[in-house]
Amino acid sequence: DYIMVRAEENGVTIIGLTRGKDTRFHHTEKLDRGEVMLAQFTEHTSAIKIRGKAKIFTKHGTLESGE
Amino acid sequence: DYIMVRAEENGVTIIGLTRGKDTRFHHTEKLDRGEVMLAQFTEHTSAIKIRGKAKIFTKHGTLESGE
Amino acid sequence: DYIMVRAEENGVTIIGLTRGKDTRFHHTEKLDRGEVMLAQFTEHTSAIKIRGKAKIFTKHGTLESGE
Amino acid sequence: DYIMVRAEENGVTIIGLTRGKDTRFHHTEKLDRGEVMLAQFTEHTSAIKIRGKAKIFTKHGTLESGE
Amino acid sequence: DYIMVRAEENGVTIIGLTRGKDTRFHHTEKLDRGEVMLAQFTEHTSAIKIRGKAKIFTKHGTLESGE
Amino acid sequence: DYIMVRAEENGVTIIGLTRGKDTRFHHTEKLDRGEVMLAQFTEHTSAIKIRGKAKIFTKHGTLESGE
Amino acid sequence: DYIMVRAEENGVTIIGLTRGKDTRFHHTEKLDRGEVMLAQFTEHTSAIKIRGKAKIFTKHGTLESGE
Amino acid sequence: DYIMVRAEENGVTIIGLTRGKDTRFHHTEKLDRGEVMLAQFTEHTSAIKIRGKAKIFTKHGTLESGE
Amino acid sequence: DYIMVRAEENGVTIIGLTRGKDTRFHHTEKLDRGEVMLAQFTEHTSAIKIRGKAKIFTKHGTLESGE
Amino acid sequence: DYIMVRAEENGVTIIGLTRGKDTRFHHTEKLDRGEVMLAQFTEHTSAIKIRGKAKIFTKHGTLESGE
Amino acid sequence: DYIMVRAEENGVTIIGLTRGKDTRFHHTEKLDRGEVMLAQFTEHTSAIKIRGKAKIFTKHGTLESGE
Ligand SMILES: N[C@@H](Cc1c[nH]c2ccccc12)C(=O)O
Ligand SMILES: N[C@@H](Cc1c[nH]c2ccccc12)C(=O)O
Ligand SMILES: N[C@@H](Cc1c[nH]c2ccccc12)C(=O)O
Ligand SMILES: N[C@@H](Cc1c[nH]c2ccccc12)C(=O)O
Ligand SMILES: N[C@@H](Cc1c[nH]c2ccccc12)C(=O)O
Ligand SMILES: N[C@@H](Cc1c[nH]c2ccccc12)C(=O)O
Ligand SMILES: N[C@@H](Cc1c[nH]c2ccccc12)C(=O)O
Ligand SMILES: N[C@@H](Cc1c[nH]c2ccccc12)C(=O)O
Ligand SMILES: N[C@@H](Cc1c[nH]c2ccccc12)C(=O)O
Ligand SMILES: N[C@@H](Cc1c[nH]c2ccccc12)C(=O)O
Ligand SMILES: N[C@@H](Cc1c[nH]c2ccccc12)C(=O)O
Repeated sequence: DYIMVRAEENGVTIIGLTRGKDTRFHHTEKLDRGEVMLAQFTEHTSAIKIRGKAKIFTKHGTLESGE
Repeated sequence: DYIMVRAEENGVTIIGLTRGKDTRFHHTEKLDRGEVMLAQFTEHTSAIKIRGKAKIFTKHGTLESGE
Repeated sequence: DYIMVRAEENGVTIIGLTRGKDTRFHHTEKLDRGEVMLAQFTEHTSAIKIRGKAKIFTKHGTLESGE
Repeated sequence: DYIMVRAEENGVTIIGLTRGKDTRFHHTEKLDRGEVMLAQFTEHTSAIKIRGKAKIFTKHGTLESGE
Repeated sequence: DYIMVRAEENGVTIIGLTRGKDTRFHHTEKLDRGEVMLAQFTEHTSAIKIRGKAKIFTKHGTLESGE
Repeated sequence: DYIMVRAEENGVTIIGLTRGKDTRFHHTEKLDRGEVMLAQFTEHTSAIKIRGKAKIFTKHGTLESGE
Repeated sequence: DYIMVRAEENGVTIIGLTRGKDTRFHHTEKLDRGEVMLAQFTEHTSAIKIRGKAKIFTKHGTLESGE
Repeated sequence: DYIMVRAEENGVTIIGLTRGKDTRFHHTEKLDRGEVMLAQFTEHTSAIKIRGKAKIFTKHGTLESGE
Repeated sequence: DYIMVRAEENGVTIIGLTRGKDTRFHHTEKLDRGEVMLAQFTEHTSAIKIRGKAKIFTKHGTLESGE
Repeated sequence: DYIMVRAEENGVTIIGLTRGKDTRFHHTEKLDRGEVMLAQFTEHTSAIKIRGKAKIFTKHGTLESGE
Repeated sequence: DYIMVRAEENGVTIIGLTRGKDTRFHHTEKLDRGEVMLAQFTEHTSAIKIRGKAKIFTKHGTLESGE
């Protein structure tokens, strides 16, 4: 499983949360407007958080984040 | 399997419940309005509880939580 | 496999029944109106019982419980 | 595989029949009107019997039991 | 794989035939009108015979047994 | 994989042919009009022969046997 | 994988060809008009030949053999 | 995976090519008009060649061979 | 996975390229007009090249090669 | 899983991010206008970042990156 | 997984990029106009680059490369 995110503004952040007993941020990737990131769920990432205005494409449909 | 949640107001909480004989809260993630979280069912999370006004995207369809 | 339940009134209960030779209640989760719970079938839960007015989303369709 | 049953009257019973050489009742769950039960086929349950007026949701379609 | 049977009259019988070199009846379950039985193919049951008036739901469609 | 057969006349026979180097009849099940049999392909049955007037439901469609 | 064949005339033959380095006939099953045979590909059968007028149902569609 | 071939003229040939480093003909099956052959890809057959006028049914569609 | 190729002219060639670190031609099969070849990807073939006028059927659709 | 990218301008970059505890760039592939790259998620690549104007084809749909 | 490429002009190149920590070109296959190549992702190839005017068929749709 992977998701695809396109930043609709500068400074969008895609945050990986750790898999396991403990849940904390292990990586934050910054995207500028127009940049695209594709990210999998992995052995180290079992949750992903997205801040800022972005378009998110997943198997459950497409969604806009941000105010 | 993962779900996607977009907070429609500040202070939405996504709660992970433990897998196993015992069922208790192991993590609470707070989302502000517009923030999006994608979360898997995992070795440690076999149930998820959502409080506050949010849009929830799953393989069984899309749903609004909250009053 | 998981199901999704949204409470349509306060005091909805989602009950996990034990897997194995013996069938008894191992956990009861209370939901208030608007709260949503997503719950898997697991090594410890092979049946789920729902009391009170709620909307239930499953792979076999959507259903309203309660009077 | 799991099925979903909503009782349409009080006193609906969902009976688990044992898996193996021998076929007998190992558990009877009583449902009151409006209550919903989701139940898997398991290591101990290879057949399920339903008595009383209920709506049954399965991968083969939806069905009403009872007179 | 499982099938679902609703008895349309009293005295419907669902017969499990043994898996293996030998084919004989290992269990007969009687259903009264309106009762429903869901039954899997199992380690001990590789064929099922149905007598009397019943509605049978399977992955190959729905069928009425009986005269 | 299983098939479903409803006898449309008395004396319909469902014959199991042996799996392996040798192909011979290992079991013949007689059905009377209206009776239904569901039968899997198994470790001992790799071909099935049907004689008499019957309706046969399979994943490749539905078919009438007999003159 | 299995196929289903209904003989449309007497004397239809379904021939099993051996799996392995060598390809020869290991079994010939004769069908009379109206008789139906369902046959799997197996450890011993990797090709099947059909002679005479018959209707053949497979996952790739339905076909009439014979002149 | 298997394919189905119906000869539309006499003398149609279905040729099995060997699996492995070396590619050569290991078997040629002759079909007369109206005869049908179903053939799998196997441990010994990783390519199949068809000469003469025939109808070929595969998961990628149906095709006529021959001039 | 396999593909199906029908030659639309004489002298069509289907070339198998080796799997592994090294990529070279391990087999060239010539087809005359109307001849059909079905070929799998295998332990020894991880790419296939087609020269000349042919119709190619794959899971991604059908295509004509050649000028 | 793989994605397909076609550069719509010169200097499009496709960046592979490392799988594991640590997330950093392990490879940057430059594409000129009209060039196409198909790239898998792999043992070493669990996220991909795309900069510049490009068309991106994935199982979740097609998307244009860039301003 | 494999892709299919038809060259729409002479000198189209299909380049295999190595799987693993290191990403470099391990093979370049030249196609002339009308030639078709089908290529898998493999143990040695985890990315493919295409230069020149070609039609590319994948599970994510069809695409034209080149200016
Ligand atoms: N560490 C948690 C992260 C997580 C996944 N899904 C969740 C849902 C709710 C809260 C936390 C989570 C886990 O692997 O299980
Ligand atoms: N600890 C429980 C959590 C749970 C999952 N599904 C449930 C349904 C009802 C109640 C509790 C649960 C388990 O892993 O099984
Ligand atoms: N303990 C039972 C619970 C159960 C599952 N499905 C059922 C159906 C009917 C009755 C009980 C059950 C089991 O694991 O098998
Ligand atoms: N004990 C039986 C129960 C059963 C399953 N399917 C059936 C069909 C008919 C009669 C009995 C059954 C078994 O596990 O096989
Ligand atoms: N004992 C047989 C029962 C059976 C299954 N499918 C059949 C078809 C025809 C006759 C008998 C059967 C077996 O396991 O194989
Ligand atoms: N004994 C044979 C039975 C069989 C299966 N499919 C067939 C097709 C044709 C002839 C015989 C068969 C086998 O297991 O292979
Ligand atoms: N003995 C051959 C039979 C066969 C299967 N598919 C074929 C196609 C063509 C010729 C022969 C065959 C094999 O197992 O491979
Ligand atoms: N011996 C070859 C046969 C083959 C399969 N697919 C092909 C494509 C082209 C040329 C030869 C082949 C192999 O097993 O790989
Ligand atoms: N030997 C190469 C052949 C190959 C497969 N796909 C390719 C794509 C491009 C270039 C070469 C290839 C390999 O097995 O990986
Ligand atoms: N190293 C990370 C890369 C990654 C994958 N998905 C992510 C989502 C968010 C942030 C980082 C990532 C991992 O393998 O898990
Ligand atoms: N060597 C890299 C090649 C690669 C695959 N997908 C990529 C995406 C971006 C950059 C490089 C790659 C790997 O196997 O992972």
